[in-house]
Amino acid sequence: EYIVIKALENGVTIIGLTRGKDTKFHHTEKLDKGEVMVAQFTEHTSAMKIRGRAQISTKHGTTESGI
Amino acid sequence: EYIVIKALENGVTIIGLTRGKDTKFHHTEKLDKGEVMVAQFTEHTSAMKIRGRAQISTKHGTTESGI
Amino acid sequence: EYIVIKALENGVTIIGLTRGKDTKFHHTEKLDKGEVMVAQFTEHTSAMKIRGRAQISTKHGTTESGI
Amino acid sequence: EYIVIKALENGVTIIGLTRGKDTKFHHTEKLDKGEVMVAQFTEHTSAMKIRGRAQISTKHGTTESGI
Amino acid sequence: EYIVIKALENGVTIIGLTRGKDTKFHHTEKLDKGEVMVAQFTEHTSAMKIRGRAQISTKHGTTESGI
Amino acid sequence: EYIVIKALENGVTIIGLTRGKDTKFHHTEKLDKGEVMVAQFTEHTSAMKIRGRAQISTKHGTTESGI
Amino acid sequence: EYIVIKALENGVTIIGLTRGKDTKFHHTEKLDKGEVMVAQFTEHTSAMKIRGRAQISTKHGTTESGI
Amino acid sequence: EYIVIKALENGVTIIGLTRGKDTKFHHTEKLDKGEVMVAQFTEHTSAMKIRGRAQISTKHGTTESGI
Amino acid sequence: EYIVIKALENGVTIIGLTRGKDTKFHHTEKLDKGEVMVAQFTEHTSAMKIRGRAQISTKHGTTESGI
Amino acid sequence: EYIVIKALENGVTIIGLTRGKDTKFHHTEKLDKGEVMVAQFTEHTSAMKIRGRAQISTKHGTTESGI
Amino acid sequence: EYIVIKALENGVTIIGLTRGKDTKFHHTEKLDKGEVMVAQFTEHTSAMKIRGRAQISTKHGTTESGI
Ligand SMILES: N[C@@H](Cc1c[nH]c2ccccc12)C(=O)O
Ligand SMILES: N[C@@H](Cc1c[nH]c2ccccc12)C(=O)O
Ligand SMILES: N[C@@H](Cc1c[nH]c2ccccc12)C(=O)O
Ligand SMILES: N[C@@H](Cc1c[nH]c2ccccc12)C(=O)O
Ligand SMILES: N[C@@H](Cc1c[nH]c2ccccc12)C(=O)O
Ligand SMILES: N[C@@H](Cc1c[nH]c2ccccc12)C(=O)O
Ligand SMILES: N[C@@H](Cc1c[nH]c2ccccc12)C(=O)O
Ligand SMILES: N[C@@H](Cc1c[nH]c2ccccc12)C(=O)O
Ligand SMILES: N[C@@H](Cc1c[nH]c2ccccc12)C(=O)O
Ligand SMILES: N[C@@H](Cc1c[nH]c2ccccc12)C(=O)O
Ligand SMILES: N[C@@H](Cc1c[nH]c2ccccc12)C(=O)O
Repeated sequence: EYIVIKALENGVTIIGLTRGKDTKFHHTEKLDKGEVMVAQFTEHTSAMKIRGRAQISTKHGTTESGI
Repeated sequence: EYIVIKALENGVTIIGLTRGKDTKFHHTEKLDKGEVMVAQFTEHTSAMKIRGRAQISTKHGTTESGI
Repeated sequence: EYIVIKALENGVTIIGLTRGKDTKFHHTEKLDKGEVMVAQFTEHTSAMKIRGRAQISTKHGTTESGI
Repeated sequence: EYIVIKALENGVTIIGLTRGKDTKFHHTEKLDKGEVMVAQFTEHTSAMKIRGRAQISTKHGTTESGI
Repeated sequence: EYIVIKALENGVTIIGLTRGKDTKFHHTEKLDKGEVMVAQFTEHTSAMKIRGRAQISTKHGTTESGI
Repeated sequence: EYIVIKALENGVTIIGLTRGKDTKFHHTEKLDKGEVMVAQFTEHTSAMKIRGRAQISTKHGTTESGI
Repeated sequence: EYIVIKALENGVTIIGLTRGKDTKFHHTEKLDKGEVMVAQFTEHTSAMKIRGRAQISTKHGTTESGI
Repeated sequence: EYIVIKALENGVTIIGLTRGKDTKFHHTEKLDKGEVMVAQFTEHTSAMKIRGRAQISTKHGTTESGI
Repeated sequence: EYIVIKALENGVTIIGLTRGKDTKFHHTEKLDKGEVMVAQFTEHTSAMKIRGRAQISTKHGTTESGI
Repeated sequence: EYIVIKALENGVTIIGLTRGKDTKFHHTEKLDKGEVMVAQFTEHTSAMKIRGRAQISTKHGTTESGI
Repeated sequence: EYIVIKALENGVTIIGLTRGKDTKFHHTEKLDKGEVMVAQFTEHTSAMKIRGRAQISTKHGTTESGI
C-alpha cells in the first residue's frame, strides 16, 4: 500500500508515525511546490500526517490538505 | 487497511483503541484544520474514534464527522 | 474487515461480542452525536451490536439504526 | 465473512448454529426494533437463523425476513 | 462460502449432505414462513438440498425452489 | 466452488464422478420438481453429470439441461 | 477451475487427457442430448477434448462444438 | 490457466512446448473440424503453438489462427 | 502470466530471454503467417522479444509489432 | 507495485528513500526529457521523491510534478 | 508483473536496473523500429529505464517515451 502526495506550495511536510505500542514522529520529509512523494506503509510507518497545501491520492480517492 | 481523515476545523482528534481483550485509548492524535492523517489498522490498533469536524474516507465511502 | 459507525444522536452504543464458544459483551463504546467509530472484527470480537440512531457503513451497504 | 441484521420490530432473534458434526443452537441474540447486529461466521458458528421482521444484508443482496 | 434461504411457506427444509466418500443427510433444518437461514459450506457439509417454497440466494444469483 | 441445480421435473439426477485416476459414479442424488441442490466440488467429486430437465447455475452462467 | 458442457445431440464425448510428461486419454464420458457435465481440471486431467455438437461454457465465454 | 481452441477445419494441431531450459515439442494433438480442446499450462507445458484455422479464446480475448 | 502472439506474416520470431543475472537468448521460435503461439513467463524466461509483423495480446491490451 | 515516471523536461530526478528505521536517499536517477522510468518498491526502497516536470502514473491515477 | 515496449524508431534501449542496495545498469536491450519487448520485474531487475521513441504499456496505462 502506498499513497501519492504532490505539494501545491513550499514547505509541505509528510510525517511518518511509528508502528507499535508508541506513536512518535520518526521522519519528516519536506516538499517544495510541485515535488511529489510516493510513500508506502512499512514495518516502521503505520500512519502518516500531512501539513500544508498538497494533493493526496489514496485508494479512497483524492483530497486536498491545507484548505 | 487504512483510512484517511482530513480535519475541517481545529482540534479534531483521532483516537487509537487497543487490540486485545481490553479496549483502551493508546494514542490520541490532534489535527489542525486542513491537516490530513492516513492511519492503518495495526497490531496495536483495532478501532479508531474520531471527534470534531472531519472528512473520513474509508473503503465504505466518505462521511463527515462532527455534524 | 471493519465497519464505520457515525452517531446521529447522543448515547449511541457499539457493543463488542466475544469470539468463541461463549457470546458475551466484552466492551461497550459510547458515542456522542457526530462522533465516528471505525471498528474491526478481531481475535476477541466476532459480532457487534449497535443501539441508538447511527449511520452504519459496511461492505453490504449503508443502513441507519434506531429508526 | 459477516452479515448485517437490522430489526424492524421488537423480539427479532439471531440464532448461531454450531459448526461441526452436530448442529445445535449455541447462542440466541435478541434485538429490539432498530437495533443492528453485524455478525461473522466463526470457528463456532457455521450457520445463522433469523426469526421476526428484519432487514438482512449479505454478499448476495438484501432481503427481509418475517414477511 | 455461504448461501441465503428465505422460507416462503411453512415446512421448508434445508438438508446438509455429508462431505467425504459417503453422501448422507447429517442435518435437516426446518424453517417456518419468513424465517431466513444463512448457511456455510463446511468441513462436514459439501452439498445442501432445499425442499418447499423458498427464495435461495447464492453467488450465481437468486432462484425460487418449490415452484 | 459450487453449482446450483433446480429440478424442473421429477426424476432429475445429479451424479458425482470420482476424483483421481479412475472416473466412476460415487453418488446419485435424485431431485423432485422444484427441489434445489447446491453442490460443491470436493476431494471426492471432480465432475458432475446432470440428467433430466433442470436449471443449472454456475460461474459461467445459467443453462437448462434436458431440452 | 471447471467447464460446463451441454450435449446438443446424442453421442457427445468429453475426453480427459492425462497430466504429466505423457498425454493420453484416461477417460471418455458419453453424453446424450440434453445431458450436462460440469468437469474440473484435476491432478489427473490437464486438458479436455470435446467431440460432437455441444455448448461449452468456460471463463473465456461460450462456444459450440461440432458445427 | 487454460485456453480454448475450436478447430474450424480438419487437421488443426495444438503443440505443447516443454517447460524448462530446453524448448521442445512434447505433444501434438490433432483436431478435426468442430472439435474443441481446452488445455491448461502445466508443469510440462509452458507454451503452445497452434497451426491451421481455429478459434482461440484466452484471457486476452478471442483470435483466429490460420487466416 | 502468458501472452498471445499471432504471426501476420512468415518468419515472425519470438525470442525467450533468460531469467537471472545474465540476459541471453535461450530459445527462438519461428512462426509462419497465421500461426499462433501462447507463451508463459517461466523460471527460465523473464522477457520476450518479438520481431516481424505480429499481433501481440497481453494484459495491457493488443498491439501490432513490425509496423 | 511499481510506478511510471516520464520526464517532461531535462534534469528530472527520482530519488529512492531507504526502507527501515532511518530514511535516507540511497539512489538518485536522472532522466532527460522523454525518458521513462518504471520503478518498483523494493526491500531497499519504501518511498520515492520526484523533482522536476514529469508525468507520474500510479494505481491512484496520473499526476504531473513540477507544476 | 511485466510491461510491454514497442519501438517506434530504431535504437530504442530498455535498461534493467539492479535490485538491491546498489542501483546499476545490468543489461541494455536494443530494439529496432517495430520490435516489441515484453519484460518482467525479476529478482535482478527492480526498475527499467527506456530511451528513444517507444510505446510503453503498463498496468497504469499506455504512454509514449521520447517525445
Ligand atoms: N503506533 C500506532 C500508530 C497508529 C496507527 N494507526 C493509528 C490510529 C490511531 C492512533 C494511532 C495509530 C500503531 O502502530 O498502531
Ligand atoms: N479490544 C477490542 C477493540 C475492538 C475492535 N472492534 C470492536 C468492536 C466493538 C468493541 C470493541 C472493539 C478488540 O481488539 O477486539
Ligand atoms: N461467540 C460467537 C459470536 C457470534 C458470531 N457470530 C454469531 C452469530 C450468531 C450468534 C453468535 C455469533 C462466535 O464467535 O461464534
Ligand atoms: N454443523 C453444521 C452446520 C451447517 C452448516 N451449513 C449447513 C447446511 C445444512 C445443514 C447444516 C449446516 C456444519 O458445520 O456443517
Ligand atoms: N460426499 C460428497 C457430497 C457431494 C458434494 N458434491 C457432490 C456432487 C454430486 C454428488 C455428491 C456430491 C462429497 O463430498 O464429494
Ligand atoms: N477422475 C477424473 C474425473 C474428471 C474430472 N474432469 C474430467 C474431464 C474429463 C474426463 C474426466 C474428468 C479426474 O479427477 O481427473
Ligand atoms: N500431458 C500434458 C497435457 C497437456 C496440457 N496442456 C497441453 C497443451 C498442449 C499439448 C499437451 C497438453 C501436460 O500435462 O502438460
Ligand atoms: N522452455 C521454455 C518455453 C517457453 C516459455 N515461454 C517462452 C517464450 C519464449 C521462448 C520460449 C518459451 C520455458 O519454459 O521457459
Ligand atoms: N535476466 C534479466 C532479464 C530481464 C527481465 N526484465 C528485464 C528488463 C530489462 C533488462 C533485462 C530484463 C532478469 O531476469 O532480470
Ligand atoms: N524509512 C521509512 C521511509 C518511509 C516510508 N513511508 C514513509 C512515510 C513517511 C515518512 C517516511 C516514510 C520506512 O521504511 O518506513
Ligand atoms: N536498487 C534499487 C533500484 C530501485 C527500485 N526502485 C527505485 C526507486 C528509486 C530509486 C532506485 C530504485 C532497489 O532495488 O530498491
